[in-house]
Amino acid sequence: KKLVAVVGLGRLGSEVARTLYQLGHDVLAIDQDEQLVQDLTGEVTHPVRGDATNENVLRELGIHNYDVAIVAIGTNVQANIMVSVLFKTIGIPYIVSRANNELHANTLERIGCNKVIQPEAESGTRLAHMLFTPEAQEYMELTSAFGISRIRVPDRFVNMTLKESGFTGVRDKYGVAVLALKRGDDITLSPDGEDRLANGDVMVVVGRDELVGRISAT
Amino acid sequence: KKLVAVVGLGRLGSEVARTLYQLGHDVLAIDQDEQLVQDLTGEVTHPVRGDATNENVLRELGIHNYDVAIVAIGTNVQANIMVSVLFKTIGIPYIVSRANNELHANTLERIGCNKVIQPEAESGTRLAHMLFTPEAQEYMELTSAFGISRIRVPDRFVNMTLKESGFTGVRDKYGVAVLALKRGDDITLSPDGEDRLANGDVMVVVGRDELVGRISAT
Ligand SMILES: Nc1ncnc2c1ncn2[C@@H]1O[C@H](COP(=O)(O)OP(=O)(O)OP(=O)(O)O)[C@@H](O)[C@H]1O
Ligand SMILES: Nc1ncnc2c1ncn2[C@@H]1O[C@H](COP(=O)(O)OP(=O)(O)OP(=O)(O)O)[C@@H](O)[C@H]1O
Repeated sequence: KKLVAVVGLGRLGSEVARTLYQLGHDVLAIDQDEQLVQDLTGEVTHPVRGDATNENVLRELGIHNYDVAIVAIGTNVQANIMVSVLFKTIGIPYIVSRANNELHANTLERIGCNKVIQPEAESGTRLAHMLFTPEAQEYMELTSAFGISRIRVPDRFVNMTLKESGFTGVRDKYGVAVLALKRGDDITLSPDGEDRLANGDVMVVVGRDELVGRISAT
Repeated sequence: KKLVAVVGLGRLGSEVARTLYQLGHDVLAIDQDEQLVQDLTGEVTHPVRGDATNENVLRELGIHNYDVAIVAIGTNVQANIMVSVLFKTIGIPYIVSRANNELHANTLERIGCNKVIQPEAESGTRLAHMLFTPEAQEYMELTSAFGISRIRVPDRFVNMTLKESGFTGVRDKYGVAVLALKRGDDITLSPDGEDRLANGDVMVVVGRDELVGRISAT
């Protein structure tokens, strides 16, 4: 159980704050916007309205006791940088901040942020790579040509076994292997070749990009 | 080689447009903001300044010939929805749009968007899950409490076998299973319990979040 402070409760910050709270951590969520703070009532430990560029406000909230601070302010680059510097000054051991572009990211790293994320750029890259594999829901790169994809079972495989559908055994990296099969909340790891696919099933597959891409090709 | 139109060249749209162009596709990138359009000169096929809520503008640009259209307008929900509806009306075969929240996502799906993404929320969830697994490089959710993580081998496991390190067999979802082991560009799927870990190895593991989190705990 860790103490995490999240500043900026826009689309990114509210989701980080909520998820961390669900994972069991103590979450202090700060925003200048009263409505956004209200929206998180019951969904984080401590939703607080405040201006995070004000060092007194941060100290009164006990920020110096926190394990991790996340700066999720987006568009307002000046505020984003100021708050990051304040967290560094106050001495928070691990600081995550978001950046809008490479120069901004560079600046945050020089300030001493431990992790800098560019959420939209990461999503944009991911979307571009998954766009022409329509059933693809998620992609995790292993090498530039080989990755793990989470895909919805294509219609034409419904009611066929994994083997009949052309999937290879889990150790074969020259075909497309199914690492996991998800049916609702139920997960089977390294499913058997004789397992039969149902409509709505989600598969986690691994293989060379072109081969995985062909799964959805009709 | 596909024809892709991207509307909205903010942080998400500019990255999608650039990446698709690098992947070899024909990219039409539209924004009302002249500067953002200029910034993409040479980085996409056809950067154009225009108001995408104007059907004539879209038709003059030949949008009806496109394979895919991506609505990357964010904050302006009204414009985002209007452009999505226009693309549907014009008959683009595959439409991706972004949403700011669940209700917005629901609306876009009802309009007929083929794929709806919430980039910040996805990044937020991912960040929350990876925050306390410092070696975590990537996370793919399977259920809210169970996911696949790509992690750098923790120092204390170097030179130990997978079995000695406490990893379970690939079918056991009550422990943490290693789905793949990457050493440089070399990938072993479902590695053997007797395989020995080396410094710099990257593992793809699956298991309940708390158990995976403990891997990095010292
Ligand atoms: N000084 C500040 N103190 C506290 N909160 C702040 C401060 N400055 C900005 N914020 C908050 O940060 C939040 C996120 O910033 P903003 O909306 O500008 O970025 P965004 O990129 O649109 O965010 P997202 O993409 O996560 O929705 C806003 O809700 C805003 O009220
Ligand atoms: N009707 C329109 N026609 C063309 N472009 C538009 C239109 N409306 C908005 N845009 C553009 O969409 C882009 C992205 O929208 P906006 O900046 O509001 O969202 P955002 O959520 O901050 O984006 P991001 O997170 O990707 O940076 C802006 O550059 C804006 O000029």
